[in-house]
Amino acid sequence: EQELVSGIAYNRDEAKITLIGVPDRPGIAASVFGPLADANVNVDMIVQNVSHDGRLTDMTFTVARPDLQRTMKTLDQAKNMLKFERILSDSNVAKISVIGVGMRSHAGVANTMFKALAEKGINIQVISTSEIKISVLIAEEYTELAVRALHSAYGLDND
Amino acid sequence: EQELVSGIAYNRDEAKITLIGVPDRPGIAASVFGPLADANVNVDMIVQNVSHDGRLTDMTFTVARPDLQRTMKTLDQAKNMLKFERILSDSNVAKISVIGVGMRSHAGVANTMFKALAEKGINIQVISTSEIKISVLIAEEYTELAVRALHSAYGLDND
Ligand SMILES: C[C@@H](O)[C@H](N)C(=O)O
Ligand SMILES: C[C@@H](O)[C@H](N)C(=O)O
Repeated sequence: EQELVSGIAYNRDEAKITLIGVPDRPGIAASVFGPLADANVNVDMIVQNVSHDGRLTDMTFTVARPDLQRTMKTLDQAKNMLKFERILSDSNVAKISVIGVGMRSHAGVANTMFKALAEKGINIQVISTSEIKISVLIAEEYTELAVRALHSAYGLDND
Repeated sequence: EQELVSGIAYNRDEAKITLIGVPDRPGIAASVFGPLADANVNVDMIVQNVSHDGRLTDMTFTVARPDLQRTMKTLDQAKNMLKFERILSDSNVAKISVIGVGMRSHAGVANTMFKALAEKGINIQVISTSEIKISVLIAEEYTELAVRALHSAYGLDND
């Protein structure tokens, strides 16, 4: 597993926005991203999970922290076309990523990451993965602790 | 935007598993992935969103369809160590990905994807992104329709 992971990256310049209670039916994701695209908002992560009841779910996305105000304003101006129960925003987050080739064996690599964060009492707010990366959002104050814990968990200390 | 997207990929060989109602506190993600790692389960996507109330959230992950039974059995055997309200599994899904460099402009690329799926009445069940890719899970029966709609939405028809 050590040979799978090549590095740990972090980004403290992000803010997360969550639309709570969006209807789970075709067209809703497009209704949110239309206004954002028109306003030229650069989005980084987009995370949505299944809805439990087939009716509502939540959508979270991250933008660069300097864009948070503008993004919230864009959503507010479009609110008559959007359907959601409430919007949460939080700029006290950091994105921490474990990077490596051959992440196919995710469960082992993921387990090491989640365990290392758990041992330091760091709560995982959001998880998103790709073939070469596992990214989580955590509270920004834990950034150094998380990065150091992950470096030693994957034996990257001697780099 | 056309020049940003280089291709559309799909995978109908996946199954999704959702743990509904896991506590949102440190150590819970590790408690789920420990048994999966021990059982050598290969996981592809891992998606978790913020919890609304700070108490519970859901975790979804995908495995290769042939691994679904084994994965469910692993979770069942570990259920005394796990905390969740219920488990959903569904092998009728397809992962559709829009691939391209410079996805930083996500909102525009994402909007085109979500709009093209919406116009065909295709519901987006899960969304997960990376720097080079936007992936969604949809009902498997819509795979060809989705891939064709996305090819024309990004002007890739002439490839
Ligand atoms: C929630 C949102 O993703 C919805 N399911 C859609 O397809 O647009
Ligand atoms: C839900 C789960 O991710 C939890 N927040 C943890 O840190 O493990």
